[in-house]
Amino acid sequence: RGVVWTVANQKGGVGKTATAVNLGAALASQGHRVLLLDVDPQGSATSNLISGEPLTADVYRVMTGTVRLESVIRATRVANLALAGANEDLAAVEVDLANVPGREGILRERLAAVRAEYDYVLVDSPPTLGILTINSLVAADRVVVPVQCEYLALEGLTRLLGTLEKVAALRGVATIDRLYVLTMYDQRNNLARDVVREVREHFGEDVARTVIPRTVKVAEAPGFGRTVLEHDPGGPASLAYRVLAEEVTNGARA
Amino acid sequence: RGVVWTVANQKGGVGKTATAVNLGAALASQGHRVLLLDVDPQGSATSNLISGEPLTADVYRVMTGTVRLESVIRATRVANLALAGANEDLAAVEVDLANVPGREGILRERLAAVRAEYDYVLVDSPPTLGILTINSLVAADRVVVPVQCEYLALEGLTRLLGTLEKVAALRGVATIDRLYVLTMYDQRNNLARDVVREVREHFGEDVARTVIPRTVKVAEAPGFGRTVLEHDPGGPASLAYRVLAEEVTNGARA
Ligand SMILES: Nc1ncnc2c1ncn2[C@@H]1O[C@H](COP(=O)(O)OP(=O)(O)OP(=O)(O)O)[C@@H](O)[C@H]1O
Ligand SMILES: Nc1ncnc2c1ncn2[C@@H]1O[C@H](COP(=O)(O)OP(=O)(O)OP(=O)(O)O)[C@@H](O)[C@H]1O
Ligand SMILES: [Mg+2]
Ligand SMILES: [Mg+2]
Repeated sequence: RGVVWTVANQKGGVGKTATAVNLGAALASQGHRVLLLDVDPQGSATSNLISGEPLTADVYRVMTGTVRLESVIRATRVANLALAGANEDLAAVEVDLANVPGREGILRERLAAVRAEYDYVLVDSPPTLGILTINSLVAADRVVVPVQCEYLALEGLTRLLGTLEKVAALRGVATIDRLYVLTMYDQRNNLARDVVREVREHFGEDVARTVIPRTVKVAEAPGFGRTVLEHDPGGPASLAYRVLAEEVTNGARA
Repeated sequence: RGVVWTVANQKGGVGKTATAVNLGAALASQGHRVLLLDVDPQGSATSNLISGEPLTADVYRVMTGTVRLESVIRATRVANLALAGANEDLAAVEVDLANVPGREGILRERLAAVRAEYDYVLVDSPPTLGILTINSLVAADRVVVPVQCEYLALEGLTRLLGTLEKVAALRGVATIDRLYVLTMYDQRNNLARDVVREVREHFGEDVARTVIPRTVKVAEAPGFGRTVLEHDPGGPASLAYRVLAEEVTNGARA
């Protein structure tokens, strides 16, 4: 109960938001109570789930201590899936918290009471290694790292891994639990197969067996204001996210 | 002479770096003297052009006033293409300059003397709208906006356009000149065609005629330490970037 999974990778466009939203939706469809916590000032996860509505209560005010996390959590149209939304105000946190001692642990602290009400908390982070992502990592029980099946996939990982070591030191633990999820796999290109092989060779058991295929349905879904499970329920990406949800909850990776 | 083009879009993974590097290489191959200025702490443009070598002199020290821009510019193996490189130190600028008056205009000022030595300065910016991107936008004569042919393509543009208005106000001009470049066009999917049509309907003359196709060669090239013009000289992406270079230099858009 109250397991926090942070979806992180400082590289842009690798499928963090697609994974946070669709894995969250898959877990919710399997009966788990899920909180999706959007920590990206660009709020793509937020607009996926409450598109078109203005956001009146958001994570920025929680980070700066103005309101409690509970008061910004709202239900979504997806059963079992709640949302704490983000908007561009959150960008100000970088500067607002610039010299505050203990600023890396604020999100963890704000989550402490709330997390017990959920089976899983999925945190969507921005494509940076700044204070927002650090907060998301410090708050995590496990870090889910989407790895896009492109040649540069492994490059940025070194830096992320270095950051995870610093987070482990901050938390006083030996290592941060992690799961790599290969995303946007395009079987038409050899590059994708090479990346899958290379990532599995490097990270072995830490790599999800399930690979998320590249399909236009995932890219389209937000434009329709839906998750891919709503937009294309029988399709390969929905299937993959459901299978991933079973894989991550069924013990080998509990 | 000394025209500054900033490649910007706060959305991750839309082809900013691919465009800065490959359009820069195409312009250089056509005889123009090009400076590529990397303002992204993740330094992908930098590692594209000097992969494997440590970066001893970088843009961070220029931004904080420690060294002059000239001293961090170096030749690359590509004729006519020089580089001012970035590394993760640059991330500290957000905090270092947090309350410095006039912090939005630092890059423009640092470029003032140097730009005259080049025909074009291409600035690669990070996937954020923070102080680094603001500096890049304030320094620009024109903003090149890569738009990935995906449904969410238009969503983030509203925020970028709002930022361009603020930059115009800061600079005391009516509007900031801009060019949208459609990237990663995949003819196998209808989504891409819809996005192209929608972007042209919205932005008309500000959209490049040339569209950059999605090809694995562009994604592979950095892994080989090359630009796509070196990696796949006869291929459709190299051709498209060369044609784009001619389009942007031949007058209709001068
Ligand atoms: N499996 C997939 N198939 C096709 N398109 C996908 C897939 N996963 C993600 N995309 C699309 O790729 C783009 C980037 O994905 P996404 O926004 O999830 O990445 P991100 O890592 O959160 O990006 P950012 O760094 O900007 O936050 C989006 O347009 C998304 O819809
Ligand atoms: N035309 C293309 N065809 C295929 N892959 C491409 C193309 N353009 C870019 N890519 C690949 O897509 C990924 C993202 O591209 P790129 O790094 O240029 O985007 P970016 O906007 O600079 O990302 P970031 O926001 O992280 O800086 C890279 O792996 C790149 O090689
Ligand atoms: Mg995202
Ligand atoms: Mg880039």
